[in-house]
Amino acid sequence: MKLLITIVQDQDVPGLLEILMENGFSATKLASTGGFLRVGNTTLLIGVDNNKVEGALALIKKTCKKREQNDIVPMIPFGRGSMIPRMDKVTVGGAIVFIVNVERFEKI
Amino acid sequence: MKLLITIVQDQDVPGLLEILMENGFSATKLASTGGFLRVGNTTLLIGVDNNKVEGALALIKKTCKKREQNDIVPMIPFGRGSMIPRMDKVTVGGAIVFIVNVERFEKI
Amino acid sequence: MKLLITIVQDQDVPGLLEILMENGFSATKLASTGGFLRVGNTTLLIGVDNNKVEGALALIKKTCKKREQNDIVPMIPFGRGSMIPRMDKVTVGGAIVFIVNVERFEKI
Ligand SMILES: Nc1ncnc2c1ncn2[C@@H]1O[C@@H]2COP(=O)(O)O[C@H]3[C@@H](O)[C@H](n4cnc5c(N)ncnc54)O[C@@H]3COP(=O)(O)O[C@H]2[C@H]1O
Ligand SMILES: Nc1ncnc2c1ncn2[C@@H]1O[C@@H]2COP(=O)(O)O[C@H]3[C@@H](O)[C@H](n4cnc5c(N)ncnc54)O[C@@H]3COP(=O)(O)O[C@H]2[C@H]1O
Ligand SMILES: Nc1ncnc2c1ncn2[C@@H]1O[C@@H]2COP(=O)(O)O[C@H]3[C@@H](O)[C@H](n4cnc5c(N)ncnc54)O[C@@H]3COP(=O)(O)O[C@H]2[C@H]1O
Repeated sequence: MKLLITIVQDQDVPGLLEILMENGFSATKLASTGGFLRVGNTTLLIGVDNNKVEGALALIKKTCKKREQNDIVPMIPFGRGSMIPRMDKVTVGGAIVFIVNVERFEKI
Repeated sequence: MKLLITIVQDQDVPGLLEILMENGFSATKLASTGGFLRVGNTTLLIGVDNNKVEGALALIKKTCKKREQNDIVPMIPFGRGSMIPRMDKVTVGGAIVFIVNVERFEKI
Repeated sequence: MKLLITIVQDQDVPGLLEILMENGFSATKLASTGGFLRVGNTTLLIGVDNNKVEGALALIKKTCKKREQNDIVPMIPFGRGSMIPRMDKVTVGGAIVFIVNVERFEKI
């Protein structure tokens, strides 16, 4: 089994969960925040059988869109130690997926 | 060391944390939501020494009960794309445990 | 790639995120709670290239301080089953870091 630790934008979550459930996957949702833009996003834990990883990734690709955020980027280093806020276009990915091996799965 | 990523029902959390702490385990609690029933649950991170995995699992088994939720199940596919809500008994497990290897543990 | 699942005290989070971002790291923040003291803390997911693990750990060491919490410790076993609260000094670490291998990383 593999655990897909998947970080997506909030607006893609309803569509992604629906298509995952329809296809027999299971998932757990955790509210999270991006370290750079400090904007809320969502971390999904998706445990899948080894032979289903590609299927799950395909569903994630189908529903999660890249977007440009015209945000005030808070974290631009301006000389060691001080940060200046400035308007900037930051592309936020469709999804970030860390695939981790599950040595053992227990359903108690 | 192993990390037990453990998903349990909210009502089992106080009892589970108490018995884990009493037995010298440590844990971190994250609020989460089930992808299927969309009901709040709890994700625990429990880092344990390799020789303590069985002990931790035994405590989880002791405190986490299977329950039937008479929920309106929101996610029953009814032909591609549309979902019909219907009353259904869904069994929600005692606990779901993903056991992941920790290559290195640092206490800073 | 490695995923650093890092548990830190809330007051160290702004400084740690700033120094991580300034050094080109990325991170995702999850609100969490300690299992023993039941006090809010923060769990950071920090995915880093294999050759950057030491660099990330050094930044964590630099910003996360050990503190003594003069808390009422809720979890002292007093004979099997009952817990008595008592005032106690509990040292809460700078940071707890679980380093987990990422088999595959996808940016969709
Ligand atoms: N230190 C830095 N300097 C300059 N630009 C930076 C940066 N860190 C992030 N960015 C940019 O800002 C976008 C939003 O990052 P944020 O941290 O808010 O939100 C992130 C974060 O929550 C998570 N994430 C991405 N990579 C990660 C990693 N290696 N570890 C943990 N979380 C990660 O996924 C979200 C979307 O990431 P994505 O890469 O699509 O999009 C990122 C990236 O384009
Ligand atoms: N492989 C996995 N990866 C990540 N998280 C996982 C997981 N398997 C289970 N979980 C988590 O554990 C909770 C309880 O799952 P359980 O299998 O006991 O109980 C489940 C199961 O009996 C059923 N179920 C879940 N997904 C389903 C689906 N796609 N189709 C039909 N029934 C489903 O509904 C109950 C509640 O599911 P819900 O999603 O609300 O809540 C789930 C979810 O948060
Ligand atoms: N193996 C592990 N798996 C998952 N999460 C872990 C972990 N080890 C530590 N943590 C997380 O890191 C926080 C700080 O732990 P630390 O060991 O520095 O500081 C700890 C430790 O000094 C002490 N402590 C924790 N569990 C104990 C227990 N069962 N008996 C006695 N003292 C305990 O109380 C402090 C605060 O603990 P708290 O649980 O509130 O908060 C913990 C917990 O959220």
